Amino acid sequence: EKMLVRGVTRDNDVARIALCGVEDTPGKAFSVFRMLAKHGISVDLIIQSIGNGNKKDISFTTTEEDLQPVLDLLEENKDIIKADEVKWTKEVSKVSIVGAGMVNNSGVAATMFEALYDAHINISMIATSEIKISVLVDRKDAEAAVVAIHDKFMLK
Amino acid sequence: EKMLVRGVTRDNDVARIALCGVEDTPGKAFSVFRMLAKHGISVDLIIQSIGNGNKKDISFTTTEEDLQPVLDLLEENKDIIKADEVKWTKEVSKVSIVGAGMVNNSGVAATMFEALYDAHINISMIATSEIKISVLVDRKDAEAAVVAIHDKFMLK
Ligand SMILES: C[C@@H](O)[C@H](N)C(=O)O
Ligand SMILES: C[C@@H](O)[C@H](N)C(=O)O
Repeated sequence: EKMLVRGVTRDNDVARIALCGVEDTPGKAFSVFRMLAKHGISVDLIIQSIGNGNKKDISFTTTEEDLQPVLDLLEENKDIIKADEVKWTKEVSKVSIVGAGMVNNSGVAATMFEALYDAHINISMIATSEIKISVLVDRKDAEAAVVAIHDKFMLK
Repeated sequence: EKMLVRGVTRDNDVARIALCGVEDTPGKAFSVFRMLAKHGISVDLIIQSIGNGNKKDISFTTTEEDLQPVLDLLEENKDIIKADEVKWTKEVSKVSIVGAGMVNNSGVAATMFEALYDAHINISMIATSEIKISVLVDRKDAEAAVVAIHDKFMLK
């Protein structure tokens, strides 16, 4: 079955912020992104997973330049957002595979993750759409990640 | 600033599986998706967020029909995958907004989340790409979610 993966991309200008322990009730996600939008902060990935108990973690990525402004805003607005903890890092890169025929193809994801495993690279976060699988890895591993995935899929 | 949101889509044929407490070391994500690929299981969203301690939660969605096969596979392979817990639900729908100019636009996300908040709909999960913001909501809220978002963005 043909894997229609077209390319691997890497973005080093990434900071990842996680709001840990946000109350899982309507309006919390809105409050976070309204705050960011109001201050002209662009976001790339937004990831919210299963969470724990009646709380969720909302993670998102910005440019490195926006990290400090975001942290300042979160501090100013902490009584609105009420996260238990804010975790953040700049030592992260986004590596993505882009394709057309990847729709619902767990084999493509498995192959991408195998490439990273073979290169001993840990996957910090994952987010997918039909045409793109993105992972966050440590910045120091980003170059090797691209090479490994490129070789695995035998991209020209 | 023009929000180039083109449409709202809804998918009711969704089951969500979460592998909670997977060891955060290289190869774990690979083992999960290799297992699924080997058995011809398609996945739509894959979401892995910040996790807790040295463990991560890996969530993914499949069709409702594939839920039981996936749970059976996870049970058979639990010594390989070693998640602390498997959580799952069928009572979930994926609602997405699709657009062209949404790249990095936190305002678009804020507006989508505002629509859901106004309709008192809780957002269970979030995953984004440049052209798509997807959320999981309770199945019972899916219809209302589409209407609310459609009206908010004044889509024709
Ligand atoms: C945690 C957050 O996503 C919340 N469930 C909301 O709907 O806004
Ligand atoms: C948790 C899982 O993603 C692990 N970090 C891996 O690289 O496979």
